[in-house]
This record gives sequence, C-alpha cells and structure tokens, in this order.
Amino acid sequence: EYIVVKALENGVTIMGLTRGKDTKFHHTEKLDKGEVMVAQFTEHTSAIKIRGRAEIYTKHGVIKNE
Amino acid sequence: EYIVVKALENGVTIMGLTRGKDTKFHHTEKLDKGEVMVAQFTEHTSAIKIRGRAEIYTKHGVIKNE
Amino acid sequence: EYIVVKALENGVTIMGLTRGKDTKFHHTEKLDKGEVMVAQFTEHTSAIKIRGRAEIYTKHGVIKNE
Amino acid sequence: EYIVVKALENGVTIMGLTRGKDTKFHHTEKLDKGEVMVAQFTEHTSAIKIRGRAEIYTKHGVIKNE
Amino acid sequence: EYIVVKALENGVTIMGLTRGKDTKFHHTEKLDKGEVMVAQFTEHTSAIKIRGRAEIYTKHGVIKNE
Amino acid sequence: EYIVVKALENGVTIMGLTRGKDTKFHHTEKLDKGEVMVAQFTEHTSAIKIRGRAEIYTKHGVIKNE
Amino acid sequence: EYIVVKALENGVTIMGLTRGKDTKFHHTEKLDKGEVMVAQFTEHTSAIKIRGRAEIYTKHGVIKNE
Amino acid sequence: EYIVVKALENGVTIMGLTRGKDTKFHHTEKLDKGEVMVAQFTEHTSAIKIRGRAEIYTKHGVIKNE
Amino acid sequence: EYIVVKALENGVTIMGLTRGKDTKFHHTEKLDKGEVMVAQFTEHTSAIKIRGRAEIYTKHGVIKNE
Amino acid sequence: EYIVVKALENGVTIMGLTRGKDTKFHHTEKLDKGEVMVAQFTEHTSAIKIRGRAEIYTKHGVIKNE
Amino acid sequence: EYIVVKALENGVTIMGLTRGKDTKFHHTEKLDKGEVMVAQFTEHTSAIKIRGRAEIYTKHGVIKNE
Ligand SMILES: N[C@@H](Cc1c[nH]c2ccccc12)C(=O)O
Ligand SMILES: N[C@@H](Cc1c[nH]c2ccccc12)C(=O)O
Ligand SMILES: N[C@@H](Cc1c[nH]c2ccccc12)C(=O)O
Ligand SMILES: N[C@@H](Cc1c[nH]c2ccccc12)C(=O)O
Ligand SMILES: N[C@@H](Cc1c[nH]c2ccccc12)C(=O)O
Ligand SMILES: N[C@@H](Cc1c[nH]c2ccccc12)C(=O)O
Ligand SMILES: N[C@@H](Cc1c[nH]c2ccccc12)C(=O)O
Ligand SMILES: N[C@@H](Cc1c[nH]c2ccccc12)C(=O)O
Ligand SMILES: N[C@@H](Cc1c[nH]c2ccccc12)C(=O)O
Ligand SMILES: N[C@@H](Cc1c[nH]c2ccccc12)C(=O)O
Ligand SMILES: N[C@@H](Cc1c[nH]c2ccccc12)C(=O)O
Repeated sequence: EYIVVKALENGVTIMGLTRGKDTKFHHTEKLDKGEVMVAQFTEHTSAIKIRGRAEIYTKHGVIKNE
Repeated sequence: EYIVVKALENGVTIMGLTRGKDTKFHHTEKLDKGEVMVAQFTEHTSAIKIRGRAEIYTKHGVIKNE
Repeated sequence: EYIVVKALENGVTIMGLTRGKDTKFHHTEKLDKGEVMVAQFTEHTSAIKIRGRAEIYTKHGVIKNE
Repeated sequence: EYIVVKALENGVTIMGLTRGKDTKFHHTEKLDKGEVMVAQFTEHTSAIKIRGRAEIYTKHGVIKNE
Repeated sequence: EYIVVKALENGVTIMGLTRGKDTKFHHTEKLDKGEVMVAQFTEHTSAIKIRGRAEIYTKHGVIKNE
Repeated sequence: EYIVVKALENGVTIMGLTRGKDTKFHHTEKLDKGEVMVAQFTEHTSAIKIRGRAEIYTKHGVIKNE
Repeated sequence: EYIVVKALENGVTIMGLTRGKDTKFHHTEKLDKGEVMVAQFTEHTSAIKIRGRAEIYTKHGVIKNE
Repeated sequence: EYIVVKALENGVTIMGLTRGKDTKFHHTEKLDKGEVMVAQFTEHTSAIKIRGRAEIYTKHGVIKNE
Repeated sequence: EYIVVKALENGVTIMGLTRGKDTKFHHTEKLDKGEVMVAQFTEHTSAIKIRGRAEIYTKHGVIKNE
Repeated sequence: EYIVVKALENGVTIMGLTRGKDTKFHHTEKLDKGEVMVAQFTEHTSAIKIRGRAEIYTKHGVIKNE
Repeated sequence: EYIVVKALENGVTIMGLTRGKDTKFHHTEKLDKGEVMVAQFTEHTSAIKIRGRAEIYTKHGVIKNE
C-alpha cells in the first residue's frame, strides 16, 4: 500500500508516524511545488500526516487539501 | 487497510482505540483545517473515532461528518 | 474488515460482542451527533450492535437505522 | 465474512447455530425496531437464523423477510 | 462460502449433507414462512439440500424453487 | 467451489465421481421437482454428473439441460 | 478450476489425460444427450479432451463444438 | 491456468514443451475437426505450441490461427 | 503468467532469456505463419524477446509488431 | 508494486528513500527527456521522490508534475 | 509482474537495475525496430530503464516515449 503526494506549493510536509504503542513523528519530508513523493506504509510507518497545499492520491480517491 | 481524514475545520481529533480485551484511547491526533491524516489499522489500533468537521475516506465511501 | 458508523443524533451506542463460546458485551462506545467511529472485527469482537439514529457503512451497502 | 441485520419491528431474533457435528442454538440476540446487528461467521457460528421483520444484507444481496 | 435461504411457506427444510466418503443427512433445519437461514459450507457440511418454496441466494444468482 | 442444481422434474440425479486414480460414482442424490441441491467439490468429489431436466448454476453461467 | 460439458447428442465423450511426464487417457466418461458433467482439474487430470457435439463452459467462455 | 483449443480442421496438433533448462516436446495431441482440448500448464508443461486451423481460448482473449 | 504469440509470417522467433545474474538466450522457438505459442514465465525464463511479424497477447493488451 | 516515470524534460531525478528507522536517499537516477524508468518498492526502497517535469503512472492514476 | 516494450526505432535499450543496497545496470538489451521484449521484475531486477522511441505496456497503462 502506498499513497502519492504532489506538492502544489513550496513547503508541503509529509510526516511519518511511528508504528507501535507510541505515536511520534519519525521523519518529515519537505516538498517544493511540483515535487512528488510516493510513500508506502511500512514496518516503521503506520500513519502519515500531510500539511500544506497538495494533491493526495489514495486508494479511496484523490484528496485536495488547502 | 487505511482510512483518510481531511480536516474541514481546526481542532478535528482522530483517536486510536486499543486492540484487545480493553478498549481505551492510546493516541489522539489533532488536525488543523486542511491537514490530512492517512491512518492504518494496526496491531495496536483496531478502532478509530473522529470528532469535528471532516471528510473521511474509507473503502465503503466518503463520509462527511458535521 | 471494518464498518463505519456516523451518529445522526446524540447517544448512539456501538456495542462490541465477544468472540467465542459466550456472547457478551465487552465494550460500549457512545457517539454524539456527527461523530464517526470506524471499527474492525477483531480477535475479541465478532459481532457489533448499533442503537440510535446512525448511518452504517458496510461492504454490503449503507444502512440507515432509525 | 459478516452479514448485517436491521430490525424493522421489535422482537427480531438472530440465532447463532453451532459449528461442528451438532447443530444447536448457542446464542439468541433480540433486536428492537431500528437496531442493527453486524455478525460474523466464526469458529463457533457456522449458520445464522433470523426471525421477524428485518432487512438482511449479505454478499448475495439484500433480503427482506416478512 | 455461505448461501441464504428465505422460506416462502411454512415447512421449508434445509438439510446438511456430511462431508467425506459417506453422504448422509446430519442436520435438518425447518423454516417457517418469512424466516431466513444463512448457512456456511463447513468441515461437516459439503452439500445442502432444500425442499419447499424458498428463495435461495448463492454466488451464482438467486434461485427460486417451487 | 460449489454448483447449484434445481430439479425441473422428478427423478433428477446428481452423481458424485471419486477424486483420485479411479473414477467411480460414490453417491447419487435424487431430487424431486422443485428441490435444490448445492454441492461442493471436495476431497472425495472431483466431478459431478447430472441427469434429467434441471437448471445448473455454475461460475461459468446457468446451464439448462433437457 | 472446473469446466462444464453439456452433451447435445448421445455418445459425447470426456477424456481425462494424466498429469505428469506421460500423457495417457485415465478415464473416459460417456454422456447421453442432455446430460451434464462438471469436471475439475485434479492431481491426476491436467488435460481434458471432448469429442462429439457439446457445449463446453470454461472461464474463457462457452465453446460449442460440432 | 488452462487454455482451450477447438480444432477447426483435422490434424490440428497441440505440443507440450518441457519445463526446465531444456525445451523439448514431451507430448503431441492430435485433434480432429470439432474436437476440443482443455490443457493446463503443469509441472512438466511450461509452453504449448499449436499448429493447424483452430480457435484458442486464453485469458488474453480468443485467438484464431490459420 | 503466460503470453500468447501468433506468427503472422514464417520465421517468427521467440527467445527465452535466462533468469538470474546473467541474461542469455536459453531457447529459441521458430514459428511458421499461423502457428501459435503460449509461453509461461518460469524458473528459467524471466524475459522473452520476439522478432518478426506477430500478434502478442499479454495482460496489458495485444501488441502487434512489424 | 511499481510506478512508472516518464521524463518530460532533461534532468528529472528519481530518488529512492531507505526503508527502516532512518529515511535517507540511497540512490538517485537521472532521466533525460523521453526516458522512462519503471521502479519497484523493495526491501531497500519504501518511498520514492521525483523532481522535474514528468508523468508518473501509479495505481492511483497518472500524475503530471511541473 | 512484467512489462512489455515494443521498439519503434532501432537501438532502443532496456536496462535492468540491480535489486539491493546498490543500484547498477546488470544487463542492457538492444531492440531493433519492431522487436518486442517482455520482461519481469525478478530477484535481480527491481527497476528497468528504457531509452529510445518505444511503446511501454504496463499495468498502469501504455506509455509512449519519444
Ligand atoms: N502508533 C499507532 C499509529 C496509528 C496508526 N493508526 C492510528 C489511528 C489513530 C491513532 C494512531 C494511529 C499504531 O501503530 O497503531
Ligand atoms: N478492543 C476492541 C476494540 C474494538 C474493535 N472493534 C470494536 C467494535 C465495537 C466495540 C469495540 C471494538 C477490540 O480489539 O476488539
Ligand atoms: N460469540 C459469538 C458471537 C457471534 C458472532 N456471530 C454471531 C451470530 C449469531 C449469534 C452470535 C454471534 C461467536 O464468536 O461466534
Ligand atoms: N453444525 C453445522 C451447522 C451448519 C452449517 N451449514 C449447514 C447447512 C445445513 C445444515 C447445518 C449446517 C456445521 O458446522 O456444519
Ligand atoms: N460426502 C460428499 C458429499 C458431496 C459433496 N459434493 C457432492 C456432489 C455429488 C454427490 C455428493 C457430494 C463429499 O464430501 O464429497
Ligand atoms: N478421478 C478423476 C475424476 C475426474 C476429475 N476430472 C476429470 C476429467 C475427466 C475425466 C475424469 C475426471 C480425478 O480426480 O482426476
Ligand atoms: N502429462 C501432461 C499433460 C498436459 C497438460 N497440459 C498439456 C499441454 C500439452 C500437452 C500435454 C499436456 C502434463 O501434466 O503436463
Ligand atoms: N523450458 C522452458 C520453456 C519455456 C517457457 N517459456 C518460454 C519462453 C521462451 C522460450 C522457452 C520457454 C522453461 O521452462 O522456461
Ligand atoms: N536475468 C535477468 C533477466 C531480466 C528480467 N527482467 C529484465 C529487465 C531488464 C534486463 C534484464 C532482465 C533477471 O532474471 O533479472
Ligand atoms: N524509512 C521510512 C520511509 C518512509 C516510508 N513511508 C514514509 C512516509 C512518511 C515518512 C517516511 C516514510 C520507512 O520505511 O517507514
Ligand atoms: N537497488 C534498488 C533499485 C530501486 C528499486 N526501486 C527504486 C526506486 C528509486 C531508486 C532506486 C530503486 C532497490 O532494489 O531498492
């Protein structure tokens, strides 16, 4: 399973939240406008948080956030 | 399996409920308007509760709560 | 497998029934109007009962109870 | 695998039949009008019998019994 | 795998045939008009015979017997 | 995998052929008009032969034999 | 995996070919007009040959041979 | 996985090619006009060659060779 | 997984490339016009090269090469 | 699972991010205009970042970045 | 999983990139106009790069590169 995030502005952040009892940010990836990140769920990442204007492609459809 | 939550207002909360005999909140994530969280079901999370105005994308369709 | 319940009024209850020889309620979650709960079937939950006005999203369609 | 039963009147009963050589009722759940039960097939339940006016949602379609 | 039988008259019978070298009836369930039975194939049941007026919902379609 | 046979006349026969090196009839089930049999392939049954007027529901479609 | 053969004339033959290094006929089943045979691929049968006028239902469609 | 070959003329040949380092013909089956062969890929057969006028039914569609 | 190649001219060649660290041709099959080859990917074949005028049926569609 | 990237200009970069606790770039592949890269998620790659004008083909659709 | 490459000009190259910590070219296959290569992802190949005018058939659609 993976999601795709396309940044529509500079400074979009994609944060990976840890899998397990605790929920913390283990990595934050910054995207500039037009950059695309394709990210899987993994042994270490069980939730992903996205800030900033972006298009988020998932199996449940495309989400455009403001 | 994952769901996607897009906050339509500030202060939307996503609560993870523990898997197992007991059902408690193990983590609460706060989203500001426009932020998006993609969250899996995991070894520690077998139910998720969402409060506040948001769009919730699931395999059974998109749910808009008030 | 999970179902999604969106409360259409205050006081909607979602009850988890135990898996195994006995069938008892092991947890009751109360939802206020507009709150949404996404709940899996698990090692401890093999049936779910819902009371109150709600929309219930399942793989067999959306059920609106009164 | 699960089915969904929505009671259209008070006193709808959902009976779980035992898995194995013998076939007996191990649990009867009573639903009042408007209540919904989502029930899996399990290690202990290999057949389910429903009495009373209800809508039964299954992978083969929605059955309305009288 | 399961099938769904809705009785259209009283006295509809659902017979489970044994899995294995021998083929015998191990259980007969009687349904009254309007009652519904959802029955799986199991370790003990590899064939099911239905007598009487009923609607039978299977993965190959709905069969109405007279 | 299962097939469904609905008898359109009395005396329809469903024969189970043995799995393995030899191919023999291990069981013959007689159906009267209107009776329905739902039969799986099993450890002992790798072919099924049907005689008489019937509707046979399979994953490849519905076959009406004369 | 199974195929379905419906005989359109008397004397239709269905031959099972052996699985393994050698390819021989291990069983021939004769069908009279209107009879139907549903046959799986098995540990002993990795090819099936059909002679005579019949309808053959497979996952790739229905084949009518002359 | 299996393919279906229906001979449109006499003398259609279906050749099984060996699985493994070497690629040789291990069996040739001759079909007369109207005969049908349903053949699996197996531990010994990893390629199949067809000569003569025939209809070949595969998961990628129906191929008519001249 | 298999592909199907139908030769549209004489001398069409289908080459199997070895699986593993090295990539060499381990077998070349020549097809005359109208002949059809159905070939799997195997323990020894992880790529296939086709020369000459042919129709190539794959899960991604039908490719006609010149 | 794989994605496909087609470069629409020179100097498009595809970066593989490491799987595991740490998230670093382990490889950067440069594409010139018209070149195509098909890349899997692997034991070492759990996220992929793309810079520059390209078409990105994924299971969630085609993304054109600027 | 495999992709299909059809060369639209001479000198199209298909490069296999190694699976593992390092990413190097382990094999380059040259195609002349009209030749077709069907290539799997394997234990040794986790990414594929294509240069030159070609049609690339993948599960995400057909990509025509310049
Ligand atoms: N650490 C949590 C992260 C998480 C996943 N899904 C969630 C839903 C709600 C809250 C937290 C989470 C877990 O692995 O379970
Ligand atoms: N602790 C419970 C949480 C839960 C999951 N699904 C539910 C449905 C209803 C009530 C509680 C739950 C469990 O793992 O089973
Ligand atoms: N304890 C029961 C709960 C149950 C599941 N499905 C049911 C259907 C009917 C009655 C009870 C049930 C079981 O695990 O099997
Ligand atoms: N005890 C039976 C219950 C049952 C399941 N499917 C049936 C169909 C017919 C009659 C009984 C049954 C069994 O596990 O097999
Ligand atoms: N005892 C038989 C019952 C059966 C299943 N499918 C059948 C088809 C025909 C006749 C008998 C059967 C078996 O397990 O195999
Ligand atoms: N005994 C045979 C029965 C059979 C299955 N499919 C067949 C097709 C043709 C002839 C016989 C058969 C077997 O298990 O393989
Ligand atoms: N004995 C052969 C039978 C066979 C299956 N598919 C074939 C295709 C062609 C020729 C023979 C066969 C085998 O198991 O492999
Ligand atoms: N012996 C070869 C046969 C084969 C399968 N697919 C092929 C494609 C091309 C050439 C030969 C083959 C193998 O098992 O791999
Ligand atoms: N020997 C190579 C063959 C191969 C498969 N797919 C490829 C793609 C490109 C180049 C070579 C290949 C391998 O098994 O991996
Ligand atoms: N090292 C991380 C890389 C990663 C995958 N998906 C992510 C989503 C967000 C941030 C980082 C990641 C991991 O394997 O989990
Ligand atoms: N050696 C790398 C090759 C690779 C696969 N997918 C990638 C994406 C980006 C960069 C490199 C790669 C690996 O197996 O993971």
